[in-house]
Amino acid sequence: KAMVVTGVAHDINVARIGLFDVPDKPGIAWQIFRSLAGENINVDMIIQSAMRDDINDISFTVGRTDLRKTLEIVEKIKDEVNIKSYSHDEDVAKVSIVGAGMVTNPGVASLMFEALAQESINLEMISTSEIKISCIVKSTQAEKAVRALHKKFNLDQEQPCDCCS
Amino acid sequence: KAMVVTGVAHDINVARIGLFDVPDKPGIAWQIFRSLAGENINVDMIIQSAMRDDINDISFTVGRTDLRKTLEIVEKIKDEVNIKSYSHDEDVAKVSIVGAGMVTNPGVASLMFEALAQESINLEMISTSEIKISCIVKSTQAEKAVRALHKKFNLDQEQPCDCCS
Ligand SMILES: C[C@@H](O)[C@H](N)C(=O)O
Ligand SMILES: C[C@@H](O)[C@H](N)C(=O)O
Repeated sequence: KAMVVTGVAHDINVARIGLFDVPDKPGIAWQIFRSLAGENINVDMIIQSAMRDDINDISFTVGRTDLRKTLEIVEKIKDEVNIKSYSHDEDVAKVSIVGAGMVTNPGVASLMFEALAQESINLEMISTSEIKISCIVKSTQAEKAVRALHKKFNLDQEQPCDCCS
Repeated sequence: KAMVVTGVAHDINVARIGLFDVPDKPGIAWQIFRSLAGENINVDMIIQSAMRDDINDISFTVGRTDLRKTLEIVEKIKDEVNIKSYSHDEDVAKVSIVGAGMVTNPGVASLMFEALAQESINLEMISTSEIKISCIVKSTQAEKAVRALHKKFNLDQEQPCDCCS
């Protein structure tokens, strides 16, 4: 399992925004991200999990310098899109493990979550793809998280630098 | 914008599970995915967006043939992990756009959501990475979604086959 992961990456220029209780119907995500794209806001992660009843939550991350402008846009479109409430936090960081073929290896995500749980690091957001698993954690815990992941996946020997930082 | 996207992928062997109101504290994700990995369940997407108060929802997808066993495991760990409720749906499919450098292009996600919204396709889950944006939609709409995405990103000319299907 450990060989599948070839690197650990982290990014501290991260602010997360959570939009709560948006209508779960076609066109809502489009209205939100069209407004952000229109103002040239560079969105990194977009995460929406399963709905409950006819509402859903959508979270996304932007660079910290874009946070103020992003919140102005969210406030502007809030009524039109019917966003019940929203939250934000700029004291967060993204930590990721990267490697080809992770998705076919059921234990890799579990190992990553184990490494972070053993350091009492709370996972605020999670997103996975075939070659990368990313978690949002408190920025004060980012260094500890990166060290724990290097150790868990045996990458701490002579690793010159994180890949895809 | 359109040139950044080099392919459209889809996967119909998808079942989604939503776990609702789990405690938002370190170790919960580990307990859930350790139990699934222990039974060799191959989890594809794991999605968790921002928490509210001290609870959070976690959604994930598995191959349809693993759904029954997955639900047995969720039912078994439900009380120990404190999962308030869960839902599942196997009539879903994953549609994705792929391409290098998408994340630095704010409009790409918005264009994808536009293409799907214009076909009245509801986005049930969303997950993004640097090179791929994936949405879970109803399986009855998967073909329509793939066609709309090919068209929106000008990929419908002589495209021999979807990449990374
Ligand atoms: C919540 C939002 O994603 C909605 N389901 C949509 O399709 O736009
Ligand atoms: C909800 C769950 O992800 C929890 N925050 C954890 O760290 O495990």
